[in-house]
Amino acid sequence: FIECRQVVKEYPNGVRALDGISLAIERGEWVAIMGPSGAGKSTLLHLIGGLDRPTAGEVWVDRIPVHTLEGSAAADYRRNYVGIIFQQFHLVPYLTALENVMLAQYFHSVPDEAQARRVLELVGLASDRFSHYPAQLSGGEQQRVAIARALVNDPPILLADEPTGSLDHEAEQTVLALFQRIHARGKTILLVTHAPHVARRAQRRIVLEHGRLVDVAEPWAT
Amino acid sequence: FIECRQVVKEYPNGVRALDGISLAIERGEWVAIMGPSGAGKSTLLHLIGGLDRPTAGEVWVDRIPVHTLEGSAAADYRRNYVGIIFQQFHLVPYLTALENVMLAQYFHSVPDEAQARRVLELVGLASDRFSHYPAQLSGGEQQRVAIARALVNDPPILLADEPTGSLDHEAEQTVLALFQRIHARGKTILLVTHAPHVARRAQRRIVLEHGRLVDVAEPWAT
Ligand SMILES: Nc1ncnc2c1ncn2[C@@H]1O[C@H](COP(=O)(O)OP(=O)(O)OP(=O)(O)O)[C@@H](O)[C@H]1O
Ligand SMILES: Nc1ncnc2c1ncn2[C@@H]1O[C@H](COP(=O)(O)OP(=O)(O)OP(=O)(O)O)[C@@H](O)[C@H]1O
Ligand SMILES: [Mg+2]
Ligand SMILES: [Mg+2]
Repeated sequence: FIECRQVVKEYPNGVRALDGISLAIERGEWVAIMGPSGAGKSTLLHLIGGLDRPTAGEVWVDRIPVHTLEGSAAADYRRNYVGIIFQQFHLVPYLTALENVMLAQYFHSVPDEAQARRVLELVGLASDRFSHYPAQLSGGEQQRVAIARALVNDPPILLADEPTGSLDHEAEQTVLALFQRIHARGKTILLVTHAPHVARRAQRRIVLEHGRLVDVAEPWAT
Repeated sequence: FIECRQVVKEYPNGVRALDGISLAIERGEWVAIMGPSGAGKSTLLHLIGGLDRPTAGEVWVDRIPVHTLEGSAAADYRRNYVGIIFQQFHLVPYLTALENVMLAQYFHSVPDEAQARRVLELVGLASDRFSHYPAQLSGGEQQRVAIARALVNDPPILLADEPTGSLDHEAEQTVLALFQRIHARGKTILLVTHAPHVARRAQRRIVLEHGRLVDVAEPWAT
C-alpha cells in the first residue's frame, strides 16, 4: 500500500537526510518510526505525504507515484489520502482552533462545523478553547488542534510526527485510544516517536539512524 | 530568591490561567513544575521571566519587583537574570543556529563565537549544523539551539519549558547532565515538564492544576 524504493533525500546544502530507504507498509498497518534526533524521520514522513520529493528513488502509495507529484497533483493526493500531524503543528495563526480544523474540511470537501467540533471534543480540547487563536492556546492544546485537523476528513493514512510530545499523560492516553479506534476501522498509521511506550501501541517498528533503516521488527519485539 | 505572592493572570478573553499562586524558591534550588496541559505552567514561567505581567499579585526576584517591569526595564532584568528555553523554541528564522546563540550574547554583553560554538557542542548539536537555519534543522536540533541560547550567557536563573520534549533518549541525558552541572555551580532552575523521569532530577516538585497550586513536595517524594 505504501512503498519506498531506494529513497534518497539530499538537501541543497548537501545534507543526506535519507540515504537509500526501502520499505513496504500494508494497508491497515500501524507502524512506529523511531530513531535518534536528526535520523530523517520527519523527512521520511514528508516524502510519503507528498510534501517534498526525493532526490532519488520512488515513493508509491496505492499505486500512485507520489515521488512524481507536484503542485495541484500533490495537493489532490494529500487531500484524498493523508492526514498529517506536524511535529511543529503549523496551525494558521490568524484562524481559531475551530477554523483551523474547518479549513481542512474546506479543502477536502465541505466545511461541517458540527463534525469539526466533534473531533475537537474527541481529542480532549475544552470547548471554551475552540474560539482561541493558536497564540492563546497552551502547547498541548495546540497539538490537539493539529491532531483534530489531521483526523477530521477521516483519511485512509495518518502521518503523525511525535503527536503526543506536548501532551500530559491523560491527554496522551485519550489520543492514543482514538488512534486505536481509527486503526480498528482500517486506517494505516505511520507514527514517528522516540517514546517506547507510544511505539508499543504499533504493530511494527522501524528504526532510522543517519538516514538509513537499521531495524525492522515484525511483529513488535523489543 | 524567587517569590510569587497571590499571582493572578487573567487573559483578555477572560481565561484565568493563574488563579492566586503563592510560592517561594530559594537561590540555587532546582524545582520541577508539573501539571496537566493547560494548567498554567508556561504562563507562570512567562511571568517570572518578566515577559508578561500578572493581572494581580506580585512576582519578586532577588528583591526586584518583576511584576512592575515593562519595556527596557524588563529587558534589562531578563538580560541579567534569566535564560529562557521556550516550549515552542522561538528561534529567529533568518539567523543560523550559531547566529541565534550569538544574538543572545550580543544583547547580554558581547558576541563571542568561540563560546557560542562551545555551548552548541555541549548540548550535542553536530558542528556541521551550526550554519543551518531553523527550517533546515530537525525538531530535536532546533530544541538544542534553544537550549544553547538560554545557557550561553550563564544566567543565574534558567527557566526551561519542556526542554527535552523533542529529544531522543541520548540527547535528553546529555542535556539533563548539563543542567546538573550548571546547578552544581549554584544556578536556580525552574523546569516545566510532564515527564516524571525528568522531574525526578529536581530537588522539589510543584504541581499546577487549572491555575492553582495543588501539590508542593519537599524534598522529592512520589
Ligand atoms: N531543509 C533542510 N536543509 C538541510 N538539512 C536539513 C533540512 N531539513 C532537515 N535537515 C537535516 O536532515 C536531518 C534529518 O532531519 P529530520 O527532521 O528528518 O530528523 P528527525 O529524525 O525528524 O529528527 P527529530 O527527532 O529531531 O525531529 C537533520 O540532521 C537535519 O539537520
Ligand atoms: N493569550 C491567551 N489568551 C487566552 N488564553 C490563553 C492565552 N494563553 C494561554 N491561554 C490559556 O491559559 C491556559 C494556560 O496556558 P499555559 O500555556 O500556561 O498552559 P501549560 O500548563 O503550559 O500547558 P501545556 O502543558 O499544554 O503547555 C490554557 O488553558 C490556555 O488556553
Ligand atoms: Mg522530526
Ligand atoms: Mg506550556
